[in-house]
Amino acid sequence: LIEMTNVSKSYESGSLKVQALSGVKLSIEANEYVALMGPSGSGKSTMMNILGCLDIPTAGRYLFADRDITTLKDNQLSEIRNRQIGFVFQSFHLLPRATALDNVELPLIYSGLSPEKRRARAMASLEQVGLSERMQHTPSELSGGQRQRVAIARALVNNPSLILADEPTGNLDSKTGIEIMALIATLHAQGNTVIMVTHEADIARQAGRIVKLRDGRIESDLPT
Amino acid sequence: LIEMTNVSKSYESGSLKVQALSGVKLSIEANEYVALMGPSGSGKSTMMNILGCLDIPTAGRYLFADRDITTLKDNQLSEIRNRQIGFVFQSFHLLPRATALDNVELPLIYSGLSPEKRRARAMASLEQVGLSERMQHTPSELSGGQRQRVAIARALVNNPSLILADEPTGNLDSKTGIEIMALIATLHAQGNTVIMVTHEADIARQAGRIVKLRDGRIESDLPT
Ligand SMILES: Nc1ncnc2c1ncn2[C@@H]1O[C@H](COP(=O)(O)OP(=O)(O)OP(=O)(O)O)[C@@H](O)[C@H]1O
Ligand SMILES: Nc1ncnc2c1ncn2[C@@H]1O[C@H](COP(=O)(O)OP(=O)(O)OP(=O)(O)O)[C@@H](O)[C@H]1O
Ligand SMILES: [Mg+2]
Ligand SMILES: [Mg+2]
Repeated sequence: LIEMTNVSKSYESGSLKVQALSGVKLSIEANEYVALMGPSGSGKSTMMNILGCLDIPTAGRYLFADRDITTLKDNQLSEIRNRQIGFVFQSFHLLPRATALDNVELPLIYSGLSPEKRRARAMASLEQVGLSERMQHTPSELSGGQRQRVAIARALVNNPSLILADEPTGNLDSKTGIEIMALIATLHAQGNTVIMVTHEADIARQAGRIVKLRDGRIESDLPT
Repeated sequence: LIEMTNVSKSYESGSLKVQALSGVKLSIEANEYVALMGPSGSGKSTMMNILGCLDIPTAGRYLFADRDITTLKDNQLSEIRNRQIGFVFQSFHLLPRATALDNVELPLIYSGLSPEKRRARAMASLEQVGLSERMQHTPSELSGGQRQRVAIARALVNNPSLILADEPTGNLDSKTGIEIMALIATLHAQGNTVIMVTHEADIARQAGRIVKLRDGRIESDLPT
């Protein structure tokens, strides 16, 4: 499903050049459950952005379902992102003036579903993460963990086959974190592919494989 | 140092009323190290905002250093916040268009220090959290954990006597998290007061006392 060959990503601001990723080689099959770990600043979110077709490598090649992402046009990329990928961002990226329900409904806008069906699907997704009572609140009226759960509900509302979760339980108490991990385990069991950034070893152990990054390079890639 | 008596906080949006805290009674001495735990949405950040003089209770009384916070004027509150309290927010609240260095220097603007001294203090604070290499980057050019560390450096730059940290290691890998906890332990050993929200039991155990919230009420308050 995923084939990264010699992928590099650098950022330049003025005379400063930051090498976020170098020479990354990574191959992931459909229905795998991969944990991505590594120190703060080691390139995990950068890698997730490339995997999720939100960003392109500075060098190297990325094939998603055998298609070279760097050759696709914007509308093709946004189709893949919207239909096939669910992304839980490390900093959530919720629309600040929209309610939780509106935020979760957003990915369904291009699905062709009727407004009633979209609303019902969004409500079901929010119920899965325990937020039915808070649907009409905007992000500033929600706790940190509640915002994280809205981001999770939004990522899952389109039934994506690839789930990219960047520290999805970072703001959750243990019990809620366990419920979210159980939800993700269920989605994986249904045949989907999960790639999760985490810095917690017991969360990483729930995956089938752990890829560790250090200074933009893959340091190890081993089954759990 | 801290005396909360029968503190309640509710939010009203339209016809919805959310009771974030009810009847909270809490007493904290100077130089204590208190961990605050509880489920997502239980009122931890709301309590931290009141403790940090950023918000006032809807009912009840809050004494900080024997002064009733609800009777103080805005400029008196902002003096206390600036001089005596260092707040690490759950969602960081960094200025998006300022560099890490500018963000950390901000609390020093009213300190009366010269520009050179402010810059030196801000640089020292960033070095303490391992970010000397990233001082000239703006938040969008930093990783999640790097932004969290800028927020920590900013909270500590004024040598506050009360440190309020809302999940300060949530976005950090284990090793960096340990370094930050060691830094906080040192500040506590120097005589300061620390109140930290965390959902991780091994982090909470480093405190002298654990206060647990549930549905806006204190469920338990025990020494570790
Ligand atoms: N401005 C607001 N308007 C309405 N409700 C609010 C507002 N701010 C917070 N709340 C509600 O108050 C409750 C407590 O929020 P708070 O942020 O204190 O929780 P928390 O314990 O910090 O949670 P988390 O662990 O998820 O960060 C939540 O149920 C939240 O939805
Ligand atoms: N737009 C940018 N310009 C310059 N440097 C950047 C930019 N975005 C990210 N970086 C740098 O690239 C490196 C990798 O960032 P990335 O966000 O991928 O790290 P991460 O592994 O997700 O870290 P964390 O665990 O702290 O979230 C960091 O050192 C960061 O400072
Ligand atoms: Mg990251
Ligand atoms: Mg909170």
